Amino acid sequence: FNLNLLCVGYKGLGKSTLINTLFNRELYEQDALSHGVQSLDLGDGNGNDVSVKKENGENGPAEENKVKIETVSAEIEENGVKLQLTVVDAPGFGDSIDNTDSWKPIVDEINRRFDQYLESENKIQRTTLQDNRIHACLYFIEPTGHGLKPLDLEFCKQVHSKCNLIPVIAKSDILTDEEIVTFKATIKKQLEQANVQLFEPPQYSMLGDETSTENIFEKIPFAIVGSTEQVTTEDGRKVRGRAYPWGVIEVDNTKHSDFVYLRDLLIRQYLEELRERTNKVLYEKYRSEKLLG
Amino acid sequence: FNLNLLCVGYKGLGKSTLINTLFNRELYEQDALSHGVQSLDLGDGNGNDVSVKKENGENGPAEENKVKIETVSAEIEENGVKLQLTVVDAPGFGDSIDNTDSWKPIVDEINRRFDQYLESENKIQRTTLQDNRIHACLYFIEPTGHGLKPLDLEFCKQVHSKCNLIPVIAKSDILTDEEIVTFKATIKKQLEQANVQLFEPPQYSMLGDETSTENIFEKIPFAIVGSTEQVTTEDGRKVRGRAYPWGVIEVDNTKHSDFVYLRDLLIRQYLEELRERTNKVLYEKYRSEKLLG
Ligand SMILES: Nc1nc2c(ncn2[C@@H]2O[C@H](COP(=O)(O)OP(=O)(O)O)[C@@H](O)[C@H]2O)c(=O)[nH]1
Ligand SMILES: Nc1nc2c(ncn2[C@@H]2O[C@H](COP(=O)(O)OP(=O)(O)O)[C@@H](O)[C@H]2O)c(=O)[nH]1
Repeated sequence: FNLNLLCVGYKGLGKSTLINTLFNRELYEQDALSHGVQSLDLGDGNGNDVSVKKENGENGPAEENKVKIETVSAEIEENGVKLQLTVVDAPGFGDSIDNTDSWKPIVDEINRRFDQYLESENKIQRTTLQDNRIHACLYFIEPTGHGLKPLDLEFCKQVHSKCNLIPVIAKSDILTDEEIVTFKATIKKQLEQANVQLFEPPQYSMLGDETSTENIFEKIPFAIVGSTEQVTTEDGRKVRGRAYPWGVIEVDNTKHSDFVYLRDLLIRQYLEELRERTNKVLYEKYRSEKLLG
Repeated sequence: FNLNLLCVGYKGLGKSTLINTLFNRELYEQDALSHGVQSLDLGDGNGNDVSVKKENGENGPAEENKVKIETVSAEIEENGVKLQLTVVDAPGFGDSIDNTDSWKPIVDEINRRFDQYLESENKIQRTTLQDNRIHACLYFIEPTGHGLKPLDLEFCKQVHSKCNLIPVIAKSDILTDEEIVTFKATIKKQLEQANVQLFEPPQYSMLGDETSTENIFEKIPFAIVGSTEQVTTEDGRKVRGRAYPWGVIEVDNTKHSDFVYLRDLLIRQYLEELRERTNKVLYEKYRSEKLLG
């Protein structure tokens, strides 16, 4: 199994923390993901340093690009299943004074991976087909409480027809429960009006025995909180979370954040659907457009 | 007494909430400040609607400006002293995809007010000199935990020599106490390296009896939390704050935010110093540069 996950959002929205939290290991040391990956120290269990898999996509170091593409790979074990996880990050996105077209290097990377797959499909020796296509894009929304910014909408419009788009509200602990309700409604309305297609449950989830599924997708955009720190709650439990003078946030508590729903969607329940939709719907669309000219 | 306060920051950083919290009254209804001021309802006690004082500076509605200048005035009573408060806001700042020169309409507004004063100084009838110059600029920093963004630095460099600059960390409840310490240190270092001059205590605060003063200025950039909502703490007290599933933040509790320090600086202890430095240092500099060249 492999999962190629694209993570996009402005610097400081907790992207690397969330990835570490999702996969329950320090894939990125704090600040490593978006700020140069020197402190990264990943082993693949065979004595190989997988951080060498870090590539810079097509943007060589010579090109003065404001948005870079960085990749980090590691083998993860989830519920006894081995998963080859690759996270593609785009440091620099939204961080300049002028962010015109900052989505472009990211869309180029998605296309490059489609092209790579197209090429390998055309080779005679097809048994070792490696799937590097982007299976899902987590888009991190700033928790302003107001709505999406122009750049957020622009990015979603450019990307939703190329990969499974899953918007998340970053650092949602900044919002009260009421503010989250209003914010989610505003975001959903703005995305609808912009005709942005989000990753949705496949048709069979309309069956009665898929109740928990209904709940997962209703939570989108997921209001998440990430943390790999162990903290102690007021009633003495040790949990992953963030400790403040006024209380302790528990990452895995569904009353505190939608983190568990995101994790279930990405890894436990819909991994196969994500890869399948990429292959059967998104890639096919790309392929036919490309072959038609 | 009057205080002309410039408030700048991206949309959604809690600017209007903070102004309402500082002056303990709904100067702005939620969302009124940066999103058109239609719902504003201010009276000056004489049956006049002071919201008509709302001006759009030099940017007439005809001009397609991404950054607008909006003004709201009201008479406030603080500790039995009447204060004519004017808040100048710049909605649109930092909210576009391309924010090049978005600081310019704001600097133009500061200059326009200096020019207005210069002109009135030159009139024969000088007894009714109205001081509309900007006495302080509160700059709202996004609480990313990393550091200042390029636009933040650019703004501070353009403005620090024209008005008393007071940076604040917006919505600081998103950061743990440790994160606030690191973040403040990073911000201060970045501002120093950019040679940005912040509003500082006047010389006499070096005397022994000014200990509390030393504390106020050490807190800059102030890590603030704003709220006009009454919430109930776990031990039953009614306070201004924000209620989360994991705890209640109290705005006026110095363990929860620097709000009290900011309020003391702006209104209770340094109001006169702010107006004085504007008049004797910043305006003088502007005036001499203007007359010389
Ligand atoms: N309040 C809050 N802070 C977070 C959360 N996740 C990460 N942070 C903090 O935000 C800062 C930036 O996180 P980082 O993962 O480096 O962000 P990135 O630049 O998007 O990769 C760090 O100080 C984190 O501890 C969260 O869910 N809530
Ligand atoms: N977490 C947190 N939220 C805040 C704070 N101040 C305001 N907010 C919320 O942030 C949202 C935007 O606030 P607003 O004052 O309209 O921001 P503005 O656009 O900068 O004027 C509202 O939902 C407020 O309740 C704060 O100190 N902390």
